[in-house]
Amino acid sequence: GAPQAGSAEASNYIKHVIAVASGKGGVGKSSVSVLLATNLRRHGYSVGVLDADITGPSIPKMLLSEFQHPRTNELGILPVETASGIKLMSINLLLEDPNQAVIWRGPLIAGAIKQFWGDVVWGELDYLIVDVPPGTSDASLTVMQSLPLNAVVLVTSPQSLSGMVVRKAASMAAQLNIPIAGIIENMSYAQCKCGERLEVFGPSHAAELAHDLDTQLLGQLPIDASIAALGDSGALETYRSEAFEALVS
Amino acid sequence: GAPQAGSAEASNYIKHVIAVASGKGGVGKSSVSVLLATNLRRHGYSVGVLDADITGPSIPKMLLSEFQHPRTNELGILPVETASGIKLMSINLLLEDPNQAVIWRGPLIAGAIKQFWGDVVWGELDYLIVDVPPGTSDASLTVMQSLPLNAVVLVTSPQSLSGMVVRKAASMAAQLNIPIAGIIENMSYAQCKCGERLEVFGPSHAAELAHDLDTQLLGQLPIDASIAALGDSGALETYRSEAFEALVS
Ligand SMILES: Nc1ncnc2c1ncn2[C@@H]1O[C@H](COP(=O)(O)OP(=O)(O)O)[C@@H](O)[C@H]1O
Ligand SMILES: Nc1ncnc2c1ncn2[C@@H]1O[C@H](COP(=O)(O)OP(=O)(O)O)[C@@H](O)[C@H]1O
Ligand SMILES: [Zn+2]
Repeated sequence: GAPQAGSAEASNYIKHVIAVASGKGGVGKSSVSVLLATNLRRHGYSVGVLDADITGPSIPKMLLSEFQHPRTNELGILPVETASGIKLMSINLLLEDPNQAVIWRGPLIAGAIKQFWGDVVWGELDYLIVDVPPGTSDASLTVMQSLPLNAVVLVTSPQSLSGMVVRKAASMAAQLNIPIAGIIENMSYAQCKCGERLEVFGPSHAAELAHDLDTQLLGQLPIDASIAALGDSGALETYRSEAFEALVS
Repeated sequence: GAPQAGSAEASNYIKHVIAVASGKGGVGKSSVSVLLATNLRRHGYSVGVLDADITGPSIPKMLLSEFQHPRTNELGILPVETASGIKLMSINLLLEDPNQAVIWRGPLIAGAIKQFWGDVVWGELDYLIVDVPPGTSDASLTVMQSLPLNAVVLVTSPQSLSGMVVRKAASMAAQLNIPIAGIIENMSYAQCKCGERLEVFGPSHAAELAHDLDTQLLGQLPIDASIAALGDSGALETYRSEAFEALVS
C-alpha cells in the first residue's frame, strides 16, 4: 500500500547535511554540488544528493545517463542510484515528464522539501548534499529553512558580481544560524598545456572572501570544457582533474 | 518650456538601427553592444547606443566613468556623450537614483522605448545600437516591436545551452520580420601568451549556427578579464584586442 508519510525518516540516519548555495545563477553551483558529492564518494563515504534547486532539472541530467523513475518500498520513496552509488532524489525524477517546468509557490516548496526529507528512504548516509536554488530568493530561503542543515558550502566565481552577491548568500546563512563550511571558487582559471594558468575572469579574491566570511577556501576549480561536456552527457561523476582531487572535503 | 512630445524625431536622421539580442542572460550581450558601438565609432561612424535592456544599468556603467544626468533642449532629451563621442540614452540615466531597480510592465516598456525613439535628440547617426533585454521574454519582444529596427545581431557563447536558446531569439526576429545581420560568439576561447587558444567552453559551433540561420559569423571574442575589468570601471570603450579589431562591422 501507500507508504506512511514520514515513515522513511525514522529509519534514516544522515550524519552531515550540507547545502550548496550561491549568490547568483550561472556560477556552476549544481555542477559543483555533483563534483563535491562525487569527490566524497571516491573517498569511500556513503553519499546522497537532494536536488532542491527547483529552477531546473540539472542535477539528474548531470548524474544519470538516462532518466530513471524512483520506486517505492513499504517505507517510502527509494532514491535513484548513480553509477558510483550516489543516492539521488529530485522533483524532476518524480514527474511524468522530467523536462516539465514546475511552477513553484512558497508553501509548495517547503512541503516538497520536507517530503524529500521525511519520505525518501536515504538509509544511512555520511553526507547528504543539498543543491539549493541559486541566489538569495524566497525559494532559496524556504529550502534552507525546511531542512535540518549542518552547514552550507558557498560557490562563487572570480567575476566581481559573483563576489558581491555571494556575501548576501553568506548573510542569509548566518541569519538562519547555519555555519559556512567553506567557499569553492569555480571557473577560477583556465589551465593551458604550456603550464600557464590564465585568470580569464580576472584575479581571484576567494582567499580574501573566505577570510572576510570567517571560513575556509575549500578549493578552486578551473574553467574546463569537459565539466560542461560531462554534465551535458550525464557523466559528470567521471570527471577527473588535479584541482578536483585536491578539493578538500 | 517642456519639449513637445516626439519633436526630436522630426530632426533625427538615423541610417541603421541595429538591435543586439541574445538567447539568454550572461553571454555578454551588453558588453558586446558596447564593443560593437565602439568598433563602429573607431571606424569614423557617428554612433548612438539606446540601452533598452531594462534588466539592469550595465550599459551606462560600462560607458561612463561617472553618472551623468541627461539635459534637454527645445527639441527633447539630449543623449549623454561618452569619451569617444558615442551618444547614449538609458532609462537608468533619467532616474534620480541610477541604481534604482525599475519594475517594468508591458505597456510601460513600449511607452518608454517609443519615447527614447521620439523624444531623444539623436541628430544624424550612421548607427543606433539598441541593447535589448536578454532572451526571448515579453520584454525583449515588446522592445523589438516598439522600434523601427533594420537588423538584429545575435550574441551567443560556445556553451551548449547558449547555442540552443539563441535559435529561439533568431526565430523571434524572423517572426518580427527583422533580418539577422550576423552572429557574434563571445567568450569563444581564452588566448594564452604561448600562442595556444584554449576552448574553455568547448568547441565553437558558431560557423554552423550562422549557416543554419542563413547569416554570417561577424566575429568571435575571447574570454578576456580586461573586458570585465574595463566594463566595471566604465572604460569599456578603450578595450583593444586583435579579435576585436577584426570584428566585422
Ligand atoms: N568549471 C567549469 N568549467 C566549464 N563549464 C562549467 C564549469 N562549471 C559549470 N560549467 C557549466 O556552466 C553552466 C552552468 O553551470 P550550473 O552548474 O548549471 O550553474 P548554476 O547551478 O550555478 O546555475 C553549465 O553548462 C555547466 O556545465
Ligand atoms: N569576453 C568576455 N570576457 C570576460 N568577461 C566578459 C566577457 N564578456 C562579458 N564579460 C563579463 O560577463 C558579465 C556579463 O556580461 P554582460 O555583458 O552584462 O552580459 P549580458 O548582457 O548577456 O547579461 C559581465 O561581468 C562582463 O564584464
Ligand atoms: Zn599556454
